Amino acid sequence: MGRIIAVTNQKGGVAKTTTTVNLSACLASMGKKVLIVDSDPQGNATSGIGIQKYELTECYYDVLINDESVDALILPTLIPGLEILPATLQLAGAEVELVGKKEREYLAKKALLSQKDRYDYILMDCPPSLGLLTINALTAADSYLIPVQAEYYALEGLTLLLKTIDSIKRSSNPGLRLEGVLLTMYDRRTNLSNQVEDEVRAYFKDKLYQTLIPKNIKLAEAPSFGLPICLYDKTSTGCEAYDSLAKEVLNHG
Amino acid sequence: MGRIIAVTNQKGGVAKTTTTVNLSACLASMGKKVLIVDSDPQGNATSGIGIQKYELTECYYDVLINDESVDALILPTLIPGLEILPATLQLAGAEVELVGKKEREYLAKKALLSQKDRYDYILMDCPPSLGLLTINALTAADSYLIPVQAEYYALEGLTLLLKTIDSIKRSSNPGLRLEGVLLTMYDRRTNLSNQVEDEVRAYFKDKLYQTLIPKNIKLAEAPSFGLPICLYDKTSTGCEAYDSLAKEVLNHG
Ligand SMILES: Nc1ncnc2c1ncn2[C@@H]1O[C@H](COP(=O)(O)OP(=O)(O)OP(=O)(O)O)[C@@H](O)[C@H]1O
Ligand SMILES: Nc1ncnc2c1ncn2[C@@H]1O[C@H](COP(=O)(O)OP(=O)(O)OP(=O)(O)O)[C@@H](O)[C@H]1O
Ligand SMILES: [Mg+2]
Ligand SMILES: [Mg+2]
Repeated sequence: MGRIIAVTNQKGGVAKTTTTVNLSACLASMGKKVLIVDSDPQGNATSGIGIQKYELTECYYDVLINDESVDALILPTLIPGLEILPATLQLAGAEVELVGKKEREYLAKKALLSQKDRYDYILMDCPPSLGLLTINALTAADSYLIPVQAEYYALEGLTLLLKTIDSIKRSSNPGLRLEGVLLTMYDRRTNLSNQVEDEVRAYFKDKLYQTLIPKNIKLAEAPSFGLPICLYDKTSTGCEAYDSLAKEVLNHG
Repeated sequence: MGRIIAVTNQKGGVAKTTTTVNLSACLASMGKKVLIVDSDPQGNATSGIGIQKYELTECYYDVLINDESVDALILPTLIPGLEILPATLQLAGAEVELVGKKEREYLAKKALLSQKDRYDYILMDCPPSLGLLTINALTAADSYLIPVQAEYYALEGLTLLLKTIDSIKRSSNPGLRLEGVLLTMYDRRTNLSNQVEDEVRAYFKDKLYQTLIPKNIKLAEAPSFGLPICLYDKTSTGCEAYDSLAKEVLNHG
């Protein structure tokens, strides 16, 4: 039975998409069957994995709003074992359109339930907000993974995120648990990164992954070629870090 | 008569808050009277300018939802001439609560109208989404300023942003115009930054500010001390860049 992991943090630019795309690709290259669900209207995970978004006529939006079946919309990627349920600009309309739907928080959960026996991991890339797209992902998920950029503003956002997760646990998903916290864009040379690491480790303890994702320009270049880091530059520190993260996720079982 | 500028981009982590705080501080130190409106529930601009959020009982939320007067909630900052209408976690409830209110897009505009003759500039820091908090800011604004991180994913987001702005112009704010586009976290040494600059300049032409904000660790350190860059490190490249931006904004009159 596969595990649904929501990759979430309403703080913007903390590497949610970069983590979703590269962790998924590494898990797939280790022989796992993985599905990415791009639930961010920006569709960065969709283009980051090499899909031409502008040619798509349907996407995750249709699963949520038009009751389309997930099977019909899943696309293959360049990596064997890795598939994606894409997002297009259409998804931007979903935040508002979901407000009026019955059982609006449970739509993703219902749609993805049937996929759990086809994949080992289903990673949902969330937008930088705590609206209904993120609430749908957190309700569908078995666990959540929080990327935290090693900078001051990213620390501040954690309070709001944890409050929201607590209210999801009390309402639509009592079984939701923390998969792990990941420090991203970490630069050992700066005090700032070290200070943020100390604070995050003190709070999350062994839930903070041993793997720290370093700042690495290759990770920022890869999306412009539509490639995950393991296809763009296998020798980079970014690739090594996401490989090591994938091993930690596998070990957490 | 003061000008309301919405600092917006639904792409996360592109330096909306860093630009709002530092541009405001530089304009104030050039003798202008400036108000920051923190319309992001994360409240990064509020803490970035040195306000202890957790001690506040009311904020911008109360202006929108409880019809509180702006005058009563404005706070001074360490910089003469610079004040702030703060945000706290309470504001997170506004996105949903606004949905049911009459004239929900116009609440910020109504509240801030009376402030336009007290300030030369009112800068609104927007959250990384296109929900009702951003729509309120774009409806209240005379113009909008778009920070664009010099990276691939940030380019992708511009299509969605410009579509949303067009629909605001057709509905709630026909007079809305582009203040300017600002390249942030620019690193001259990388191809990526240069490629993004070429694409953005080709599209926005003279609306792209001459000033490019360089990657500068001092800009990321300053918020942890609650200081704008001009108080944290006046000699830094980050401070020089925001000074130069302030001069460009003043010249655009
Ligand atoms: N370790 C890293 N080193 C260098 N650049 C990185 C790293 N991780 C991510 N980036 C870059 O930083 C930017 C932000 O990352 P990304 O878009 O993945 O964050 P996000 O949290 O998904 O953003 P959003 O909140 O908009 O969804 C991107 O341009 C990405 O390429
Ligand atoms: N020129 C720069 N050089 C180095 N770091 C920067 C620069 N500009 C911003 N930062 C840092 O990058 C991170 C993102 O910036 P910031 O939080 O201002 O972006 P934002 O667009 O307001 O994010 P959000 O989408 O979450 O509101 C912050 O940690 C900030 O301190
Ligand atoms: Mg993203
Ligand atoms: Mg911000």
